[in-house]
Amino acid sequence: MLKFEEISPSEFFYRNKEIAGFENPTKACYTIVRELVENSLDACEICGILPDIKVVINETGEGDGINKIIKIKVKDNGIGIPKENVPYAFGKVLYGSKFTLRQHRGIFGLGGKMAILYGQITTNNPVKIITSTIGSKLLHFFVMQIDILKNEPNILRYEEFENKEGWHGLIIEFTFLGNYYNSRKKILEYLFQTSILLPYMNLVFMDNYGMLVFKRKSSLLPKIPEETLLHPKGIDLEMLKRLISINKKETLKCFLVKNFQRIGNKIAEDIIKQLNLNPDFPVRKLKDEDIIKLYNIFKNYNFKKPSSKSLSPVGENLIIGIKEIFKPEFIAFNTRKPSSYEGHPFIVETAIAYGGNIPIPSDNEINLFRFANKIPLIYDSYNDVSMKVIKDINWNLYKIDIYKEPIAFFVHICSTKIPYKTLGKEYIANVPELYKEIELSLRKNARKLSAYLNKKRLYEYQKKR
Amino acid sequence: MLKFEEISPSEFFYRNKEIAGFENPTKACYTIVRELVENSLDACEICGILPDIKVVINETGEGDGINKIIKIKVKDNGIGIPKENVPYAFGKVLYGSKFTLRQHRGIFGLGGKMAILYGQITTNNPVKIITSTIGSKLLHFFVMQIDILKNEPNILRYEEFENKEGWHGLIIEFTFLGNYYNSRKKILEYLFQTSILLPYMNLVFMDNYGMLVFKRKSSLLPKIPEETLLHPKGIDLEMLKRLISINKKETLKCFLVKNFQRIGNKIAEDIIKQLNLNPDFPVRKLKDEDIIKLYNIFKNYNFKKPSSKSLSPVGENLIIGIKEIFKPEFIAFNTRKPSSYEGHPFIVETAIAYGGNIPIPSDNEINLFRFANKIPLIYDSYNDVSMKVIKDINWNLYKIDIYKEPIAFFVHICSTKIPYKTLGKEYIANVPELYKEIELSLRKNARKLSAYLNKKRLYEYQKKR
Ligand SMILES: Nc1ncnc2c1ncn2[C@@H]1O[C@H](COP(=O)(O)OP(=O)(O)OP(=O)(O)O)[C@@H](O)[C@H]1O
Ligand SMILES: Nc1ncnc2c1ncn2[C@@H]1O[C@H](COP(=O)(O)OP(=O)(O)OP(=O)(O)O)[C@@H](O)[C@H]1O
Ligand SMILES: [Mg+2]
Ligand SMILES: [Mg+2]
Repeated sequence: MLKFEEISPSEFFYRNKEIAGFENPTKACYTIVRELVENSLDACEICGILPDIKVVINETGEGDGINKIIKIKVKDNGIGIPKENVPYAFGKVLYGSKFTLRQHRGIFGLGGKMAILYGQITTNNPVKIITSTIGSKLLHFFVMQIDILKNEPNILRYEEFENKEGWHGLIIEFTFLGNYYNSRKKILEYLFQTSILLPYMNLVFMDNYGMLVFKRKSSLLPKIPEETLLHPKGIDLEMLKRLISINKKETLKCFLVKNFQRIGNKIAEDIIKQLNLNPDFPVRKLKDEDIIKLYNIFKNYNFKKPSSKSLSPVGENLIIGIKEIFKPEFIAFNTRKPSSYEGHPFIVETAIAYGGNIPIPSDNEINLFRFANKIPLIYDSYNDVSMKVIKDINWNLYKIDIYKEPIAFFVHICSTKIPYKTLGKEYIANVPELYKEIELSLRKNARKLSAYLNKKRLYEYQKKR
Repeated sequence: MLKFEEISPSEFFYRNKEIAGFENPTKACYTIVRELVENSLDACEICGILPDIKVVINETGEGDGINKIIKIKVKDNGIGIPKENVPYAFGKVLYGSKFTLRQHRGIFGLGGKMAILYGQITTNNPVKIITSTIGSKLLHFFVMQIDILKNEPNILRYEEFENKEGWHGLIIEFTFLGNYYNSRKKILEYLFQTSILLPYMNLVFMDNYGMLVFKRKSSLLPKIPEETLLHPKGIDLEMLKRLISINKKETLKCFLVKNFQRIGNKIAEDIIKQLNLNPDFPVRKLKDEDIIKLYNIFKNYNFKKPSSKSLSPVGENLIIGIKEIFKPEFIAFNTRKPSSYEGHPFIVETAIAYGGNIPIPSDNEINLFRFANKIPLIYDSYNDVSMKVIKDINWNLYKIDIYKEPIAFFVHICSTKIPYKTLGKEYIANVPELYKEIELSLRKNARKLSAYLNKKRLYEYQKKR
């Protein structure tokens, strides 16, 4: 007799932690730092606060040889978490505040919990959280663990303190077993690239080797992304049926205008006409075949491109950063207009830089720097959609040998949903709509680089003569 | 005010289906076939039945240009599913019968549901299931969908029929929108490699192009893997605490002997002595510091290697298959003794073949064929742990140029838990214990190949003179 059972989400990710970026003690270190710093950055940007983040990593003497018990503490001046949400925010997997339709680094409701879970299963110590929301008179202090079988928080201690200094933000501290020595280089690379994209961030990093300050260079915060409606192109049937059942009392015209961006009165009426229905048709009476018709109309209708108000592209900061680090002799950059996939708006920005300090890539490698919602992607570039685009392009057309010349590629994608291929956010899946936008953007830059190199070669040829 | 919410596991995977192998309509086709065939193979092997599987893929005329509505039907003669479990087996994500400690292809309790979910969100049609267990007098027929928000089955229709022919097994049928044309090649490659590993399988494959039969070549079924206990080496603290709380009434000695393989009376007493405790010590009285001591003893104790009774290596069939397809002039093969990681036993088997029909790899590629629990891994070899091992080895030591000679590598890993890096089971994570075993196994084969090539070069050199 086979034993059928259901497991909780926390049990699932405990059993399969390699899936979430915890495949070995070196990678675990990196993933933990990444998850905590991204939570802090989201918490500051969501309410327009200039981020002040402190990361302290302390390798204690204990451990099992190569792996040591490491204490990590991350402090930020962000929006904090209200008292009643803290236990679930850090003790319930698939719980969070980022399931909304706007750009943020978090999307899964999992990252912070996985970091804490890994610490719990390797050291048995609880996590400490101190937080206060903006304007709150109280500081909330929690000591807690995750009940992994039940996916419930387990609060060991709670205390309140007077918030005398009017501080707001969050401090998280816990221990875990990891190989910090082997992961340090990639952690610093991650923080360094983050500081290039976010000149308005101030981050102090302390470990056993010393202190690094990624100093704030600008007080200019990008505008805060606003929550938006789905773009109708690419909506699947599940989402359509769900929106219909939520809006049972609406008329068809009202339903279309209120639930999707880029559908105004005229377009709604045009779509309704294609369905052979009336604007006042009660949406709950739509039959399955009408819904499928609507789904197909949405796929093929020529809607205006999505609005960018839910997005926050990286823009100029990327170019400033590239110039500062690589001092290239040439740089081509462009930002695509917003596009969408499965209803999610996205913007692709790419740059190709040439010369200066850019190294000629070593055997068959490509200098590709990838970013998603302002997160630098440091691992697994080979299978990333951007790498696929670069390898599929026939660079002979542009008379560029990408393996033998000092060329660097930069790709940033921002979206209300980044289609990561892995839960550790290592690389982006080969989604056709993204592929197409990255290709168009890179080819535009390739043409400019090609023109520059032609001019340069012509000039050098004439110089010789 | 930020909106905090919890989402269900089905909602989570619906939102992030790229994570589960559904990143585009071509890959979705492949993943769907893979998930259904693996479920059928597990269902036959679990009770020692020679698999008879039929896969029918029918591209209907409808769709949106490149992507067509596809009807898939898979029928097997396996163990079937009892009536009361069917709705959850196909309607509740993170539900299944494979959360046990033995080798099977399934591990997540997700695959079949994701396939059905993808069909549901792209075509809105329900799934049809017909099943009967061994010896059952009834056939059970379900028409159902998944309530994605709630992670609950939604049964639209149920009927019982008399099982006149005493059939047992399962038939699953549903429609989905996909790009079968572009995925067909990889699907056939997957089925072909599966038939090589499993000469006892009979699989009939029908699509719009015709019919293919992967004929049974042998009636010899490998022994059925038995459920086992965790191996103590590498057990984490969560598992240890959980086992202690389940076995509250036991004495310490009883607890150790009953819950872990390779701990007999003598070893238990030795471990208890290292803890400065007595064999009769009630295990529920263990303090946290004792548990951490036990955890550390488990890490460093020289336990006997795990038993292989929960595993089913591929053995001879791999060699027979390689010889049949590639007709190599030389082949080196070895099977490692069982090892373990995080308490899970695993066996690595590798082969290196040379010459015959093996092609010289094209620009910087490597002929690497990977298998995990007898599943051929067709995608994303670049980041797989086996590929990392091959690239890290200095092949000059063996005087082999793996990029310029007709060499093919074969790696099979079987375990009670395969540490996949992705939920689509595309490649295996870089887990140190696995890396080490793969390296030792490949080096052993490399030495044999090196000796053969030296002899061959010497012989050809002498022939010239
Ligand atoms: N430093 C922080 N300041 C304020 N809120 C935070 C902080 N860290 C976590 N949170 C809250 O806890 C929730 C859960 O965080 P967690 O990292 O587990 O998931 P997420 O960030 O929503 O998604 P992801 O898994 O993609 O990181 C967040 O949605 C956020 O509301
Ligand atoms: N063809 C089949 N015959 C018998 N039982 C089946 C069949 N297909 C599915 N099942 C049952 O349904 C359960 C759920 O299947 P599902 O594919 O969703 O998950 P899984 O196979 O357990 O794990 P994975 O996600 O790794 O595939 C299985 O555990 C098995 O008990
Ligand atoms: Mg997060
Ligand atoms: Mg399965």
